[in-house]
Amino acid sequence: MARVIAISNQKGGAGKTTTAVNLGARLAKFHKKRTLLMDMDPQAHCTLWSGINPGSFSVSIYHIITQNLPLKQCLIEAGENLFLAPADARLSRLRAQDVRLMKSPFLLTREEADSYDFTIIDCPPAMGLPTLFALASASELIIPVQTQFLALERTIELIKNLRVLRQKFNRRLRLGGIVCTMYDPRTNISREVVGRLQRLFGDKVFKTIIHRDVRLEECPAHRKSIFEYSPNSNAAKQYEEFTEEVLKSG
Amino acid sequence: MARVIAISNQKGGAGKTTTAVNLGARLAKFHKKRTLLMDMDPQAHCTLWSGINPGSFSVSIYHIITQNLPLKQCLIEAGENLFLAPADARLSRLRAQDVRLMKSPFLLTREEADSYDFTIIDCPPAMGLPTLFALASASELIIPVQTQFLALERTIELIKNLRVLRQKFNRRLRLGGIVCTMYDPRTNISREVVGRLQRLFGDKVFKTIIHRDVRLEECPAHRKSIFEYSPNSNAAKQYEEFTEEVLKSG
Ligand SMILES: Nc1ncnc2c1ncn2[C@@H]1O[C@H](COP(=O)(O)OP(=O)(O)OP(=O)(O)O)[C@@H](O)[C@H]1O
Ligand SMILES: Nc1ncnc2c1ncn2[C@@H]1O[C@H](COP(=O)(O)OP(=O)(O)OP(=O)(O)O)[C@@H](O)[C@H]1O
Ligand SMILES: [Mg+2]
Ligand SMILES: [Mg+2]
Repeated sequence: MARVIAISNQKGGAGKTTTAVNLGARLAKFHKKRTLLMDMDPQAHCTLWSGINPGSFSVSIYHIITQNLPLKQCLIEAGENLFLAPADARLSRLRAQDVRLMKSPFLLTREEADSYDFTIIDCPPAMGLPTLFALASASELIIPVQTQFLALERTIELIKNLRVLRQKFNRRLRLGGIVCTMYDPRTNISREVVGRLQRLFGDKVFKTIIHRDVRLEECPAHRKSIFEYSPNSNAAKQYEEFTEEVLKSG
Repeated sequence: MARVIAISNQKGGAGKTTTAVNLGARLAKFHKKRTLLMDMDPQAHCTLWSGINPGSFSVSIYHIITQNLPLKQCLIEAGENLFLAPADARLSRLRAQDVRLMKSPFLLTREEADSYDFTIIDCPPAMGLPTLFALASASELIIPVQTQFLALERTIELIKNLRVLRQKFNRRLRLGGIVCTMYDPRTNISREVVGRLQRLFGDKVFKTIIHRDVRLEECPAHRKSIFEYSPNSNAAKQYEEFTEEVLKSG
């Protein structure tokens, strides 16, 4: 049964792209799952991280949506078992009329989704059309939350509003979980934020907590996942454990 | 001469809100400038940081835009010489037809702007309507860039596209400058990013670099600016120097 997971949080800098890229890489390379990474962010950071220059391809997700093309026309092989549907800056220009022209409100058809074990959709930090497309197409939502005060307030509201999202966009969308990121055990604020999330959402909070690690800032510059860049780092172990949890929660 | 400064960067978590709130607080309290802080982010983090609960006011910027009300109907006094035009989540629902209904494409009229020494507009991490309103209304643009690889690529493009923004939205919009944030002198990546920005944009990069400091993560939880929360910290000194540079560049 194909799983389509949207990685979304309106808060900027929560670790969405870092989670999408590393989860995708681990599922594909280690767990040998056929994995599709869809980049719905006009910043195209997943695309950039995968080593693909935004100018080097002619068809992106923007064209699939606005010209009703089959998904495979934009796919790029990004590694063993890993395929990328690249983004470009035009995604920020999607308008409501583009949606009306689409054959179906989904980014990918049932058949397209079923030819992968996992589809991971990276979202921009906004509730605009790119994110709404992703939430309409996904069966699960994973929300990265950086363990900082500002990140908490709105995120709680987003999670509580999930019921409304489900009614308006997609009945089958379930909360896959909340993953705490950029955790710094030396600061009170990190511990307080994790505590509050666990009290509010219980086992919807992944047990694995991703700590702040400069290697996660460095690995995108080398176009590598954390596993290739620094396989023995804490960050690599944490994303390995997180991937195990995602596999078990299916 | 009234200065209207938009703080914007499509990249999430760049330090936009942190820069807007602390610049506003320093201009108002220390430099005794009459300052208006406009929160154009549907996350309403400036509003939250100022100690104002999103549910406690009935008129926000959303109403000013969609109902053509005068700006003063939403203003809240947020401290000595400091006024706040609060945001609410509905800002993410602004549509093109709301723009057509507005008397003028500006968030504030010339007279409204002239009754303040400084207007600081905090933007969301997206190029949607809230940000476009802010860029249309501002005379200057300050771009915070966190000194990390992913933050660099798109930001360079944004700065290079400023000419296009100026032609399409607002002829008088000039680049006030780029401020480097979350700098960690122990990492190569931080130094490399600063070096690249200085080579590309020269004196458009503010000399003051804001270093990573956990106190900047903590002060929003106490609804205080860095000057009230930890006046002798490096972060406070850096935002003081940054404010001096902004004053001199007018
Ligand atoms: N655990 C971590 N420790 C240290 N740095 C991290 C960690 N996770 C992500 N980063 C870095 O923090 C920055 C923000 O992460 P990322 O870009 O993944 O967030 P995002 O939510 O996708 O941002 P946006 O809202 O712009 O899409 C990046 O530079 C990334 O390299
Ligand atoms: N120099 C700094 N050192 C450490 N933490 C910082 C620094 N500047 C900002 N922060 C923290 O990093 C997070 C992101 O900052 P902030 O919210 O100001 O960015 P933003 O660009 O406004 O985010 P968004 O894209 O969601 O609007 C916040 O939790 C803030 O407290
Ligand atoms: Mg991202
Ligand atoms: Mg902000």
